Amino acid sequence: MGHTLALANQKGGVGKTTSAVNVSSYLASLGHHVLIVDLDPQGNATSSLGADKRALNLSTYDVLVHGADPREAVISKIRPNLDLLGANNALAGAEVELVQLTNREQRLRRALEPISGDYDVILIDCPPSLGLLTVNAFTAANSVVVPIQCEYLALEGLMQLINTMDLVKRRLNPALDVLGVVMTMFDSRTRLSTQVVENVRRFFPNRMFRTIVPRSVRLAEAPSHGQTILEYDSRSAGADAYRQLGDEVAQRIGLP
Amino acid sequence: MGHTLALANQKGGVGKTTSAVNVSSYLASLGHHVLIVDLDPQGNATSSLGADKRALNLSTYDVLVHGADPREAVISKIRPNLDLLGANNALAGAEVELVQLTNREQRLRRALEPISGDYDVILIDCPPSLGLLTVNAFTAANSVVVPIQCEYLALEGLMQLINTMDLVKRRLNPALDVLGVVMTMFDSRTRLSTQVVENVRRFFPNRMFRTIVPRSVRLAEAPSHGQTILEYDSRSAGADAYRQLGDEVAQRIGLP
Ligand SMILES: Nc1ncnc2c1ncn2[C@@H]1O[C@H](COP(=O)(O)OP(=O)(O)OP(=O)(O)O)[C@@H](O)[C@H]1O
Ligand SMILES: Nc1ncnc2c1ncn2[C@@H]1O[C@H](COP(=O)(O)OP(=O)(O)OP(=O)(O)O)[C@@H](O)[C@H]1O
Ligand SMILES: [Mg+2]
Ligand SMILES: [Mg+2]
Repeated sequence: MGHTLALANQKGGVGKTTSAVNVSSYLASLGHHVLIVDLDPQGNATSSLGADKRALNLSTYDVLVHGADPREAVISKIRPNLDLLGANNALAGAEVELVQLTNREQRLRRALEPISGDYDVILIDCPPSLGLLTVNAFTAANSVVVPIQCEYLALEGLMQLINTMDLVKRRLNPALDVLGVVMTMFDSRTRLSTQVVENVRRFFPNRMFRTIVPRSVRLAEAPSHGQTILEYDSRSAGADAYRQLGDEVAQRIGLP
Repeated sequence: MGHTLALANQKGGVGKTTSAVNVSSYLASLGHHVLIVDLDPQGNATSSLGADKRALNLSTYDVLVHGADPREAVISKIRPNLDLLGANNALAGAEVELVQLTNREQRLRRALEPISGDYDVILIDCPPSLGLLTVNAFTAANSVVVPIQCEYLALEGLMQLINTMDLVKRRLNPALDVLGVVMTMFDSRTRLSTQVVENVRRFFPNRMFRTIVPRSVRLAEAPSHGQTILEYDSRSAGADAYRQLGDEVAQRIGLP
């Protein structure tokens, strides 16, 4: 049975997609069988891997709301050992549609159950909110990786994120746990970055990954070429950081 | 009657809150009567102005979902000429609660109607999604300012944003219009920034504000002190940009 990870933080622009895409492609490059699920109506993970959102036959929306077979919806081998369940803007309407459905929080878990045995790891890229899509991810996941930008405003919502996770843990998914928090966009030239890292270390004493992802424009450029950082510039600081983070994630979830 | 502006973009972390806080405080410093409405459950606009989210008697949530009197909920004179309708995480549950209510898209417009005559400008800071909260903002607003980060992934969702605005314009608010798009976090050292600006200029030929907000760590530091950029570092490039943007906004909405 694979381990399912949700990349979540309701604060926008903190590196959820960048982390999901680069950790999943790195783990796949090591030979693990990986699925990345794009659960964001923006479909950034889908296009960061070079897939055309408009050309998706079936997408996360169909699987979630209409119970489409995930095996049919998944784009297999978007990279060696990496499959993608892509998203397009049909997903934007999902939250309102899900509210009316029974077991609305468990739709994703039920949808992934039949295929989770095919993968060593499943990573879910969440939208910047704590609505029903993210609650579905928390219900389907074994654990959560929280990317936190090294900026003050990114600290604000952490309590809310933890409270939502606790709620899901108590009511829907007792196994849910924070696998770790990863500091992103660290800029060594500013005091602000270091102050935020210290703050988070106090908030999550035993959960911070050792890897700190530096701010690096190469990471922001890679998606415009539909490439991962390992493909776009494998010698960059960003590539090094995501290899290291991938190793830490693999170790914490017990990948061989 | 005041002009109501929504700061919106479902892409996260593009500078919606930073723009709402600094434009509103600049216009207030010119002597205009301004209200800033925090419509994001993260409450970043509320804390960026130094207000304590936990100490709010009434908040945007109460006004929106329980029809509380906005005059009682507003924190008046958080700065000279600037009032704040603050948000806290009670707002996180609003989207699910709003779905069941009649006229769910018009709750904010109805709530602001009795007080809009007290202000020259009302700015609404939206969360990073196109759900019911942002639809409420589009229904209540005369026009929308779209902050766009100078990064590739920020281009992806623009069509979706325009489609959602069109939908609201056709069904709920025929006056709705894009006041302008403002490019944010421009980094003159990278080609990426310039490429994105050129892309957006082609997408929105007549709508781009002349002001381009540079990436400046002072803008990221100011909220941790509960200060606007004008207070924190009024000689910084960020302060200059937001004064200039404020002037452009004032001119486009016809403020004297
Ligand atoms: N370490 C980094 N250095 C520089 N730029 C980065 C870094 N990580 C991500 N970016 C860029 O910053 C922006 C935000 O990152 P990303 O889209 O991954 O965040 P997100 O949390 O998924 O955003 P959203 O909340 O909209 O889903 C993107 O343009 C991305 O390319
Ligand atoms: N021009 C800038 N230069 C540097 N940092 C900036 C700039 N504008 C905003 N920031 C910082 O970038 C982060 C994102 O900005 P902000 O929170 O205003 O975006 P947002 O669109 O409101 O995010 P969300 O989608 O979460 O609501 C914040 O930490 C902010 O302080
Ligand atoms: Mg994302
Ligand atoms: Mg914001």
